[in-house]
Amino acid sequence: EKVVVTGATLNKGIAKVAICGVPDRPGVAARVFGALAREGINVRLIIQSVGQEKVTDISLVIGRSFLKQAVKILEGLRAGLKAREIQSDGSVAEVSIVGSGVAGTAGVASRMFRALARRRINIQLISSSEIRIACIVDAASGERALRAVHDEFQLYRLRRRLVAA
Amino acid sequence: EKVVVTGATLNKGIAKVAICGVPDRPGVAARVFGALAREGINVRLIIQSVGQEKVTDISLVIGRSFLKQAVKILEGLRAGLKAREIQSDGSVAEVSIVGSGVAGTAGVASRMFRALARRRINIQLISSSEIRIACIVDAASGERALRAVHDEFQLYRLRRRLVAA
Ligand SMILES: C[C@@H](O)[C@H](N)C(=O)O
Ligand SMILES: C[C@@H](O)[C@H](N)C(=O)O
Repeated sequence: EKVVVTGATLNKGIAKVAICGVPDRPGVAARVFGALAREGINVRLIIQSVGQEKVTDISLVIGRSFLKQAVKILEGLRAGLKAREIQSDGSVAEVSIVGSGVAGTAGVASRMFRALARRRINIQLISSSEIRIACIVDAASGERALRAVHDEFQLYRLRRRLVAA
Repeated sequence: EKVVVTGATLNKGIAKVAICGVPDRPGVAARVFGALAREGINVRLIIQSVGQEKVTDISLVIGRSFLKQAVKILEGLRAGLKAREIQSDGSVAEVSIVGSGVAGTAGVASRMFRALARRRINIQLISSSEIRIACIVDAASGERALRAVHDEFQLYRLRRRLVAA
């Protein structure tokens, strides 16, 4: 692979929240984020995967300090949007690898996922782009997950470990 | 908002594919991407949102030319993973806005989503990071979606329109 993974990060100061079972039609995402924007919620990742039969979920990774507020906002929207439920979990961490072209070939992604799988660390959310693959895991596995990707991509010698809290 | 949206892009040379109803436990993502990697599938976005009752979906945005091959690989995995189904759609486009900190506040995201909603363009997938918010829409709406975000963020004068096929 011509891809070079140049670093890995661990962020424990986050929470996962999702509004599940929303109608998959125009205007829904606008309404959800309009409500979050009005209250200044800090959003790190927005993730919407395929839905089923015109219904889908929208997941967010936010700063941990915003969790209670975000859940309140989403619960307030739930009835009006006919959403099935709000999910939330403050006990999560984000482990990412960064590098030019990381998501371009499936190879780098498969190595990251395998490194986590070998340590029995479950991947709860995935969000990737050209330059970064982010996995959300449970908070207790955060450090182990960071070491796993450091080992897999031999990052120790680069001294690129960044831990944010 | 201190966020500045500096550009927007439209990419029509893509396809959406997903393996749905996979067990949400360690090793599943590794297996899916291991199989895709062995065949050199070019992956642009990996999206996994929250699941339900230990089952979830993994969505991918890939280069259009890889669609048939990717579906074949995923169908080959389906029984072994006890996945419910494979979804795919070659008639999609990716519209993105880029800028430093775009996903940081919900405000920029809500403006992008509202711009698409006003034109009745459905958002099929969302993947965002610090510097980019990508929405997958149907291919026929691609140009209109690009214009929508250009108008919303007043990008014309920057002449930042990039269209890839
Ligand atoms: C679910 C949500 O993204 C919806 N499809 C919309 O366009 O707003
Ligand atoms: C669904 C998939 O991501 C699974 N949770 C895994 O860890 O591999």
